[in-house]
Amino acid sequence: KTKKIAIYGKGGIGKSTIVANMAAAYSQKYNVLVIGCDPKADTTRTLVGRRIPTILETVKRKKDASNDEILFEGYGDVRCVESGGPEPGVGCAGRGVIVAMNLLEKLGIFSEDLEVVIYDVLGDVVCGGFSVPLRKEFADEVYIVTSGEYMSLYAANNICKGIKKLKSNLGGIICNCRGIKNEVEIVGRFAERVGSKIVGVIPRSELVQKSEYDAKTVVEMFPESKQAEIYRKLAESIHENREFAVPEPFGADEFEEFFRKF
Amino acid sequence: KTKKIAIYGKGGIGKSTIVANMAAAYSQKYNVLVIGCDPKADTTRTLVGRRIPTILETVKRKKDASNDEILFEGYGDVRCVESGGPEPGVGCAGRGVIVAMNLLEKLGIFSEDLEVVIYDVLGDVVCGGFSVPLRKEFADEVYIVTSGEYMSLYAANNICKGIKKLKSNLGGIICNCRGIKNEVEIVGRFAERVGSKIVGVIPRSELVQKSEYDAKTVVEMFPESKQAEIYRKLAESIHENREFAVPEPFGADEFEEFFRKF
Ligand SMILES: Nc1ncnc2c1ncn2[C@@H]1O[C@H](COP(=O)(O)OP(=O)(O)O)[C@@H](O)[C@H]1O
Ligand SMILES: Nc1ncnc2c1ncn2[C@@H]1O[C@H](COP(=O)(O)OP(=O)(O)O)[C@@H](O)[C@H]1O
Ligand code: SF4
Ligand SMILES: [Mg+2]
Ligand SMILES: [Mg+2]
Repeated sequence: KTKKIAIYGKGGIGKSTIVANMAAAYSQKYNVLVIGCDPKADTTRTLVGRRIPTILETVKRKKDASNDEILFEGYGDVRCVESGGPEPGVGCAGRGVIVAMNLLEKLGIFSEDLEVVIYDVLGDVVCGGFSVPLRKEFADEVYIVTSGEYMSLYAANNICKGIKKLKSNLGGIICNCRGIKNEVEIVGRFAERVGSKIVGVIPRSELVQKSEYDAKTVVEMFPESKQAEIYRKLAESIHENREFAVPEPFGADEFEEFFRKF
Repeated sequence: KTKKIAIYGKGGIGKSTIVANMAAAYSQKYNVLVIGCDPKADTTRTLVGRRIPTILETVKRKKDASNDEILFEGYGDVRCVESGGPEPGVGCAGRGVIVAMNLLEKLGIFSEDLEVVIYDVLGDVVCGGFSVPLRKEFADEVYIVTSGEYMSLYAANNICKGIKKLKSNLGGIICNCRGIKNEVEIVGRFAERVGSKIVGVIPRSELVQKSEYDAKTVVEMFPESKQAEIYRKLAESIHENREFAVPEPFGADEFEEFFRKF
């Protein structure tokens, strides 16, 4: 049965880095499809080695886009697509995701032989196209990337509200460390309070910048490193994970209270 | 002639802190209205001393909201309103701004005696309600808050695209420092390349956290401090500013190139 995973989190928190490295790790054993759902359209750059054309810009110039105009193969044969987003100020930023989902279904890209599908989704607002991957037909498990910083946990809490609203399943919280004091403890307590758990802790590492500069993942460029091993372990914990829950988000005042304790 | 200013920037970059402190500074000489347009609805907390009810939640429970149910007076008699936002996953996150603008016009809150109006607007996506303050009838000058970090400049560039699309005017860039290497130089170059300029540089200061903890602005709680003086100077430069331009945003590749140089 295909594992369909959505990765959400505040813009800039580290989703694309984590998604690309997880995909690289999975590629050893499974057929993987990565779907970028962030208007930044850069999830797949470190897998394909360059920025690929987005679905939105492709359908804009030709109504009948074919598979090989939007689907690209990257490291380890990982299949890659980018939804893209409209120009700011021109309609809903999430429109790219909606257009992309329709096209992927129409072109039969969600094919039988896929074993892992990973969505990388902007989480600063959980509305319009950005909430579409939360629907059952797209992803059945959601993981939220956060650090110990107030703003990223605030966004994580908002994403929990979206997950609850759309009756989707939260599989766990990924702590992408930013060097905050007591970071893992704060994120752990947050996870516990929303009825979830930490599924991985990713330390800061300059190998991320080094491999990113060469448009590669850490798993590809530094396979022997501790950081690559951490991404592989994260991919494994998520693949083995069987505990899901509809989250219990913090109310506005409770959230403020939670933070005041730290 | 009323000065109508919109402050945009990536979530968490420091807009509300800057807006509240500018308003506190202006309150000495002018009649000021602050309009929070971020679903976080916390722009006015340090002016009023507590979180105020949002327009969206107020109209939800009673169709005919009156002035004193949505308009609150804060430090220095600054008038405060919060648009609010719907629950994540429930329609457009910017819907609160649209509902708020309609109500403020209907209740005549944009009255003759106002000398400064400041909008504090979420800038992670520039769509739906979040692009409404860019329209001429609301704000005639836009300032973008950014740090030297890639993600905040990426958002700043997106906001420039939105400003250009809606034919609004960029008055300048506010650098809210995060301690990045060569931060002011990076932000200065960015400003220059989009056809604008830096109008203020705000250092990191623990007085921000200290006054925020007491739900006050730095200008109110530490009026003699260097930080308070910096906010007052920023308010003054913005008030005196006569140079505006439709920005020239970076293309996606140019932006990557710009950053690679640093
Ligand atoms: N574990 C890490 N260590 C060091 N840098 C990181 C790490 N994770 C992410 N980064 C950096 O943070 C920035 C944002 O990461 P990215 O994955 O693009 O975020 P998102 O997709 O959430 O917007 C990138 O420049 C990336 O190099
Ligand atoms: N100059 C500064 N020095 C120290 N902390 C700051 C400064 N500006 C903002 N902050 C902190 O950063 C956080 C986000 O600021 P805020 O004004 O709420 O951002 P935004 O309104 O853009 O989301 C707040 O906790 C605030 O205390
Ligand atoms: S639904 Fe969300 S992404 Fe779409 S216009 Fe509204 S705020 Fe923007
Ligand atoms: Mg990304
Ligand atoms: Mg704010």
